[in-house]
Parts: sequence; structure tokens; C-alpha cells
Amino acid sequence: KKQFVVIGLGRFGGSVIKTLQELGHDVMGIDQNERLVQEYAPSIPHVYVVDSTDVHALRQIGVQNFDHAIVAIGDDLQASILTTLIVKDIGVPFVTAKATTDYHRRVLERIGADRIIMPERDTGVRVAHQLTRSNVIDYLELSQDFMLVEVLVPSHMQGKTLKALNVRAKYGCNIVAIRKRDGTLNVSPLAEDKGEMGDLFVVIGNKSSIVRFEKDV
Amino acid sequence: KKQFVVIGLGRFGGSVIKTLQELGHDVMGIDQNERLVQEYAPSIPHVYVVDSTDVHALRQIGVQNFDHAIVAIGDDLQASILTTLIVKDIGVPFVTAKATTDYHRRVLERIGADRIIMPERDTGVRVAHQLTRSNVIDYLELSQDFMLVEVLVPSHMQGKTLKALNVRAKYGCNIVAIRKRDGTLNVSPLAEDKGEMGDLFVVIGNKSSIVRFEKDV
Ligand SMILES: Nc1ncnc2c1ncn2[C@@H]1O[C@H](COP(=O)(O)OP(=O)(O)OP(=O)(O)O)[C@@H](O)[C@H]1O
Ligand SMILES: Nc1ncnc2c1ncn2[C@@H]1O[C@H](COP(=O)(O)OP(=O)(O)OP(=O)(O)O)[C@@H](O)[C@H]1O
Repeated sequence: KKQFVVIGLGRFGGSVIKTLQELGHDVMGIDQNERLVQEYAPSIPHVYVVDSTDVHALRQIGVQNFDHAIVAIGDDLQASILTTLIVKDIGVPFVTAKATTDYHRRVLERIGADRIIMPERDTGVRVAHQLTRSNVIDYLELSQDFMLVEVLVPSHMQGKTLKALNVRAKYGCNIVAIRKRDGTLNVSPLAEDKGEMGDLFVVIGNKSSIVRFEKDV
Repeated sequence: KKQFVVIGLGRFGGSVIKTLQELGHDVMGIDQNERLVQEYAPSIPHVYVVDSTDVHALRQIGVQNFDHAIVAIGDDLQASILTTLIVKDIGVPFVTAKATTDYHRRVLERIGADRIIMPERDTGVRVAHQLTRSNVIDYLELSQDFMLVEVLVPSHMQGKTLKALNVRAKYGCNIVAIRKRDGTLNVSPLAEDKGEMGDLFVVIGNKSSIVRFEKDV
């Protein structure tokens, strides 16, 4: 099992540490805010009040022995950048850091953060896409150019077989699942399967093929 | 085209309004912070400095005429709740609101928010899952119990046909795409296709089937 240290127990950091704990991993939490640390103390055994820009304090609680650090500091850019630098310096092999602006992200990349997350921005993009096409229930950007869209089956596609819809040839993306109105999920639909009113198609493909498909629903 | 009003131009609200604008929709932005409004003014024609808890001010700029409002206020719970209440009262048909805690979410639900988003928490859950299994590149909770996982093809599955792997029968989920090491994407893999070292399988299914699959990779 890997060991994780989460620095900054705000909304994002708090969610990461809680989920890692639920998945059965060894975790340690750090925050400079005493009230927050006390809130987590009942459920997370190793939680400390520490200023993460103080390298001696980090070494004292053994941060250098962890496999992976998550730096979840947002508002205070300097603390985020300095903490990421220190954690890489003292030898933590993998660091995930949260960024709040493009400038912040570029600095974190330069100083060696292995992965950068922008929770608010990414969710904003996803929500905006869901809002604009009323049929689109969910819109997800996967790695590089790869997308997934869940759409309500539009009236002109209802009652037709997947074979007849021929989505792959027409758009370049593919219907990979049908969620029926009653909630059941067909994760490997056959050519003769159909989508009816109230059903959802789950479609994947590259960005341009998904945009072409979205226009027609 | 639908018209959207975004109240609160923080990281999340700012990302929503920028993306809606890029997708060609009519948007209006509101924030009590003058500096922020000035930052958006060059790219978003209708941006106003308004306290969104002031119903007269909202009516004066015509918020009641919009199809959809996004209330993206996080830290100030009272402003978020009051604004959501007012916006529903003056007749906006659909309201999406951001919540920062479970308590906040429950109040928003009770007062009529149509959709509630928790950007930091949702991203935290997703990141924690990606961290715990080194093969898992991305982990997404879709609507209801439906999940998607992108995993690196583990050594014991490399070079075998999808037919031989028989993922559907063994786990109940389904390999719906193979991303090759060179970046090309096969969105409707055939039974004879194989995953090699460095390729990714994209797998969908319900939560329990995905957890079973994740254990084996
Ligand atoms: N130098 C530091 N040492 C330890 N903890 C810190 C330090 N600086 C900030 N923090 C903590 O990091 C946490 C998150 O930081 P902040 O509130 O700046 O980010 P945020 O992006 O608004 O968080 P979120 O959106 O996830 O709630 C806070 O609880 C804060 O106390
Ligand atoms: N009553 C109000 N009227 C108008 N704007 C408001 C009001 N209250 C807060 N805002 C604005 O909403 C924006 C976002 O609010 P806040 O910073 O509290 O949330 P947040 O969750 O930290 O944002 P994010 O994480 O998206 O950056 C801020 O720019 C703030 O000025």
C-alpha cells in the first residue's frame, strides 16, 4: 500500500484525504489552521498543525518518507509554490498540486510538480457544456482529446437500431452504452439494440467527432 | 439559443462564463467585486457590479429574463442561499448552484435549486481514486451508479484478444475503447483486438463491476 500526505485540508484537500482513507490507504494530513486539524482528528489519526513552508517542521513529522504528496493550497500561491518545492527537495517521489490560475500552473510545472489539478476550472468547463445542450446529461474530457458524452436519445433517433443509426460511420464516435429509462445499464449494446424515449446514449470519441454528434442531438 | 446569467465570477463561475461565451451563447456576468468585473469586461459585454442579494438591482439589469442562472458563490453561504432564493422567486426557470458543504447543498435543494455542483469535493474523489491504483489514469463517476475508468493495460492482459480477456463475463463491465501508445484511439474495438504495453483500456460499467475490475489491474 502507498502512503499519502495531504497538505492543505480545504474543500479539495479534505475530499482527497477522506476518500484515500475510505479506500484503506495510510494517510497523513497537514494544515496550519488548528480548527480544521481538530475537525479531522477524530477520523484521521495522523493530522498535524504545521506550516508547510517550514522545512524543519515537515522533516520532523516524516513527510520525506511518504510515496506521494498532494499540495492542496489554493489562495496562498506563495505557500503552494514553496511547499511544492520543499516537498520535492526532501525527496517525495510524486507530487500532485492544485493550481488556481494558468500562471500558478506554469510555475508548479517548472518547479517539478508531477501532476497539476485545477478543480474549479475543469468543473466549470464541464458544467458549461452540460448547460448548453439540453440533451447532454454529462460531458467529460478524458485524457488528451478523448471525450465522453451522455445524451438523452433525441426523437429522430428513437426506435432505430444502433446498426441503422450507424453513428461510427457518420460521426466517428461510438455509442458504448445505453442507459434505459428504468435505470438499467447495457454496457455492450448490440447492433439490433435501440434507444427509446427517456433512454440515454453514452458516446465516446475524439473531441471533433463528439462535437459533430452533439450538433445532431 | 439559451441565455445564461452567471452570478459570482470566482474560479468556478469564471470558467463557466468563459466556456459558455466560447460556445456562442448570450451571457451576463454579475459580481460584487469591481476589480473582477473590470477583468471580464473586455471579453464579456454584459458584466455588472451588483450585490446579488439585492432583488431590485437584479431586476433592474433584467436577470428575470434569463433562461438559466448559475449561482457560483462559495465562501459566503448566506449570499449563495439568498441569491438562489431570489433568482427562483423572480422567475428564472432553471438554477444551477455551487455548494461547498453537505449542509449548504441540503439548504439549496430545499429552496429550489435545480442542480447542485460541488467542484472541489467531486474532483477530490476523482483524484483520490486515480492516486490509489497506479494503473488508473482516470476515474469518473457518471450519472447514478455508472462509472468509467481508463487503465494502463496490465502485464497479465497484454497481447491477449478482448475475446480471450472476456471482461464482460468475468467482471460485468466492458472495454469500450483502446487508446494505443501512439495516441490513436479505437472507439469500437473488435473481439480480436489486443491491448499492448503502454496502451490504455477504457472500461465502463456499474460501480461494483468497476471495483472488481480495478482490483485485477
Ligand atoms: N503554509 C501553509 N501550511 C499549511 N497549510 C496551509 C498553508 N497555507 C494554506 N494552508 C491551508 O490550505 C488549505 C486550503 O487553502 P486555501 O483555502 O488557500 O485554498 P482553496 O483553493 O480555497 O481551498 P479549497 O477550494 O480546496 O477549499 C487551508 O485550509 C489553509 O489553512
Ligand atoms: N452577494 C454577492 N453578490 C455578488 N457577488 C458575490 C456576492 N457574494 C460573493 N460574490 C462573489 O462570488 C465570487 C465567488 O465567491 P467565493 O469566493 O465566495 O466562492 P469560491 O467558492 O471560493 O469561488 P471559487 O472557488 O469558484 O473561486 C467572488 O468573486 C465574490 O465576489
